[in-house]
Amino acid sequence: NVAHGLAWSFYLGYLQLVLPNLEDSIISFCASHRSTTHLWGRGSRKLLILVPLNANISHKLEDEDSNIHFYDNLPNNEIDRAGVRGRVYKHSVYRVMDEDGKASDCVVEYATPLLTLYNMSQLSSAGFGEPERRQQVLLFFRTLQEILDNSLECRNRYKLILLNDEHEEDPHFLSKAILRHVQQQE
Amino acid sequence: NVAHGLAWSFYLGYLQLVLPNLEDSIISFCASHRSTTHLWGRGSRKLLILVPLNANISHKLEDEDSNIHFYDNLPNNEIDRAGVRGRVYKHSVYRVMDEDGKASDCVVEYATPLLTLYNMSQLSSAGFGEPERRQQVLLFFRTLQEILDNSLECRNRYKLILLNDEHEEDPHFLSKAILRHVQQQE
Ligand SMILES: Nc1nc(=O)c2ncn([C@@H]3O[C@@H]4COP(=O)(O)O[C@H]5[C@@H](O)[C@H](n6cnc7c(N)ncnc76)O[C@@H]5COP(=O)(O)O[C@@H]3[C@@H]4O)c2[nH]1
Repeated sequence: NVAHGLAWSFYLGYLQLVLPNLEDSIISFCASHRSTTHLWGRGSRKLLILVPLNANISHKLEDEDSNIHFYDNLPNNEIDRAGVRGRVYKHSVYRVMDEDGKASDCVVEYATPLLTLYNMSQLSSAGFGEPERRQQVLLFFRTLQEILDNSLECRNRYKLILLNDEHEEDPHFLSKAILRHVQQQE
Repeated sequence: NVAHGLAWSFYLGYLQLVLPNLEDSIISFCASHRSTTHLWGRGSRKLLILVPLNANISHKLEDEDSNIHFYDNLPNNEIDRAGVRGRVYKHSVYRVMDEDGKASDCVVEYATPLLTLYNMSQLSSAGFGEPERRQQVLLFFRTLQEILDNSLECRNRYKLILLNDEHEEDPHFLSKAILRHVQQQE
């Protein structure tokens, strides 16, 4: 079950490493961006992890929704990993506008392992096709949710956002989904 | 089968992205390190990927063998990936000494997904234990070998080095294994 291993890999090789440092990265980011007013006045200080059911992932969020703007990257976090010295881990900050034009600052990204699921489903040699892919995304989501629920060091530092693709013809589907989850936690 | 998915992920999410650029990175590295004599006079311009059967991975190769010295990192390769802008991919260059003290320059690292296999085998919640782990490492190695054999864009740009842990009490086991593989291809 590919999704099971990818969820564990995402947690053990990434979330467990980066989530404990997220708050400090945001504090340091705000200190170096003082000239921007209202930075993080509204928004979320959790890592927002997007999990689209169709595994259809963009590399730039603004390509998906014009109400989303790339703002800047959080400071680099360098960690020696498996022989690579100072491997860089970082996240991107986006400003997400609501329908009244008010901006919320968020650290948001897609769950990268879904790219692997998507690409595997396109290659016959990889052993599974498009019908199984949706099931695998759900299995990835549930496995990851369960792992994170039991993780003390990651508690309250993330939000998993499952994106149902039924409303994709709405050009502001993504910004609305993000804002709905951000407001939910306030 | 966790190893199957991790092998595909390692190829689709990493090797396929970085191997086509490796030669250019090395050329650019040599240009910026002209003061070092004999740089890459001896060694390999392929990515050497270490796959230890016991999944026991170090974060710094010199911790494993005093005949290995970290030299410097190749230039950063920045790619927009799944919402992370300018995600950094890089490799480390090591100088590996033979028993006569002659140095070979190599781009070498452990296969990172083995860290996931190792950690999963330590957590009862992840669903598999130490006895299965060795089998999973072999499955990872064979699956990856097969994927890479069929990859036109990665041809001749890597070397997979399976490390049998029987000689681990030899303090220079790792440098000898690396040099044996490097000399094999000449
Ligand atoms: N040596 C090495 N250097 C790299 O830069 C690198 N980047 C990825 N990988 C390995 O390739 C495979 C595919 O990567 P993917 O990005 O889909 O999944 C990654 C990704 O979803 C997430 N992740 C890891 N590092 C980052 C990062 N810097 N930014 C965002 N996500 C990351 O956590 C998963 C597991 O990471 P690793 O367990 O380090 O091994 C990966 C994986 O086996 C790398 N391996």
